[in-house]
Amino acid sequence: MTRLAIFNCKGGVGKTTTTLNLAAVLARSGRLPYLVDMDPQAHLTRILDKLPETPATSLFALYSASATLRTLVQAHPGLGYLLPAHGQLMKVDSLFGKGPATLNRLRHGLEALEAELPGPVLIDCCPYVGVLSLSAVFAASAVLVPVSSDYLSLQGAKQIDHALKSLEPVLKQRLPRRYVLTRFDRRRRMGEDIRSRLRQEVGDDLCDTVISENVAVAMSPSLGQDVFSYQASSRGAQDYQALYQELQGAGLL
Amino acid sequence: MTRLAIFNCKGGVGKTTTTLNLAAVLARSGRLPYLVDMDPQAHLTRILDKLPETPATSLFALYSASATLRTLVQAHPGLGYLLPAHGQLMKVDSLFGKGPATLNRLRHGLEALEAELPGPVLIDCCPYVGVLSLSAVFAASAVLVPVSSDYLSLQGAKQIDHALKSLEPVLKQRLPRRYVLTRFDRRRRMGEDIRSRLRQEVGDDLCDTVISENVAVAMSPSLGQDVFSYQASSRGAQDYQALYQELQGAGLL
Ligand SMILES: Nc1ncnc2c1ncn2[C@@H]1O[C@H](COP(=O)(O)OP(=O)(O)OP(=O)(O)O)[C@@H](O)[C@H]1O
Ligand SMILES: Nc1ncnc2c1ncn2[C@@H]1O[C@H](COP(=O)(O)OP(=O)(O)OP(=O)(O)O)[C@@H](O)[C@H]1O
Ligand SMILES: [Mg+2]
Ligand SMILES: [Mg+2]
Repeated sequence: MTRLAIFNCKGGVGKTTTTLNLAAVLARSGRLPYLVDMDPQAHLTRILDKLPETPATSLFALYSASATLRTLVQAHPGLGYLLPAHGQLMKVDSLFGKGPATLNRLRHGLEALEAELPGPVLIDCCPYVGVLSLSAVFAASAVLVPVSSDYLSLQGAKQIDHALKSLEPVLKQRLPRRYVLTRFDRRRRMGEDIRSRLRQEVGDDLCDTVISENVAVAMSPSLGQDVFSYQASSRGAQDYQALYQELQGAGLL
Repeated sequence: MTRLAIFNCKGGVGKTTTTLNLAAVLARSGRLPYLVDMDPQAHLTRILDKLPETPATSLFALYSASATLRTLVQAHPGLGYLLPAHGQLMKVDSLFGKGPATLNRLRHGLEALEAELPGPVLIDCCPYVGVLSLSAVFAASAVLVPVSSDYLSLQGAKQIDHALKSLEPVLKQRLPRRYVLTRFDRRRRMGEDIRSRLRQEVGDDLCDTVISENVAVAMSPSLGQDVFSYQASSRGAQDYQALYQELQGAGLL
């Protein structure tokens, strides 16, 4: 099973953008993915215009009503099957606790879903370490960490490695991970500086592919589209295609 | 008293960058501010290289040891007085609850501090709604909401107004607020589109000043500096100066 958690506790680094566009590459290569939106702010769900009227038809129901994921799935033609978020996800830790039962519910839900209809899974995470993002990591077979090509994001990347290391005893394995630079602007010297510093920090876990700063990538969500539907010839689309090939080559997607 | 909470639950919109650079404008106009870092990721604290060895000398001690803020303050020459964050702040809600005593502790702490040594207060918030950011809003006399000039950030801005409205019954007042566009890139059409959409959404609460996309603003944190120390003649420095004047003119700073 292929389940990729797209996680970084630093905010605004391109987690949602990367989930959306990697899903589009998967769909175009004939592998319709599940898109799991584990962010109470539901940005991915809003881009796809599928914000549920009530929490009962969102991922929140996985916790509040032990709903099966099959009943929550919303097909989005040409992209995959969305498991929509809702603001109520904010309350999962205070309502259901932070114990192993809560932390493993998403993993168990995905195992049941895959048994019926297998497919790759992409999980978009919220920008903090908590029950929701830990559930995503517990359910994942690998973690993709987008790092925006700027210094504050670089400062945040060091804390991810630390967080993932502290989970190894619980997961009883070292979760394969890749870091990918996003919003990479070749016109600025700082891009190369950040790249070499990140490589020093994480070594071969750094993807060779970088996602360029690209206006098509920034524009497509406003039309509810991925970058391929918006402008397949754009630099951003090419970069996400290359990222997919690199992750596939590494056996992570 | 002047206390500005710099808040947006959307990640990566320029909260920390704005706190840092507004503090520098205040300092340069002779009003040394308190900088309160209420983000467990402690980005502001790290830029100023003041990450405490133990939580006992950070804002966490306000909760765990009822420390006075005066004992936690770290002077940063030329900028102001930092109240440093620590990763343990993550645990404030599970250790001390989410009740009024916890939610008002920062406000009470700041009242005591100002009684001894008054000064303007800037509070940098984490990218989610919880005990920490609510404490900041409860302590504030106004809220500044940075909105990055992109569609996903615009999508997030609507949720802020919603969150602030839901607090009005508890605060027994409508908290004055201003939205400021950050990373505004005049070379892209989408900047003006976002500006007009945000104005439709929030009306006169939108600042006339925009903060331009500016490499000096992106670079200065890597050297532990604000944009004025790094390059006072930069476009970013001018924009933050103009923002300060606009907020001062509105009686918010
Ligand atoms: N390659 C890119 N080129 C241009 N803009 C980009 C690129 N990647 C992301 N962005 C912009 O950066 C902003 C932040 O991206 P996004 O919202 O995907 O980050 P995130 O990590 O999911 O944020 P959050 O932490 O709030 O969930 C978006 O509005 C998007 O438009
Ligand atoms: N005016 C600007 N010009 C260029 N880059 C900017 C500007 N403002 C912010 N940035 C860059 O955007 C990134 C995000 O900004 P910052 O970390 O301040 O946002 P934040 O809202 O505090 O993020 P978080 O939600 O993670 O706390 C920073 O790395 C910074 O370099
Ligand atoms: Mg996101
Ligand atoms: Mg910040």
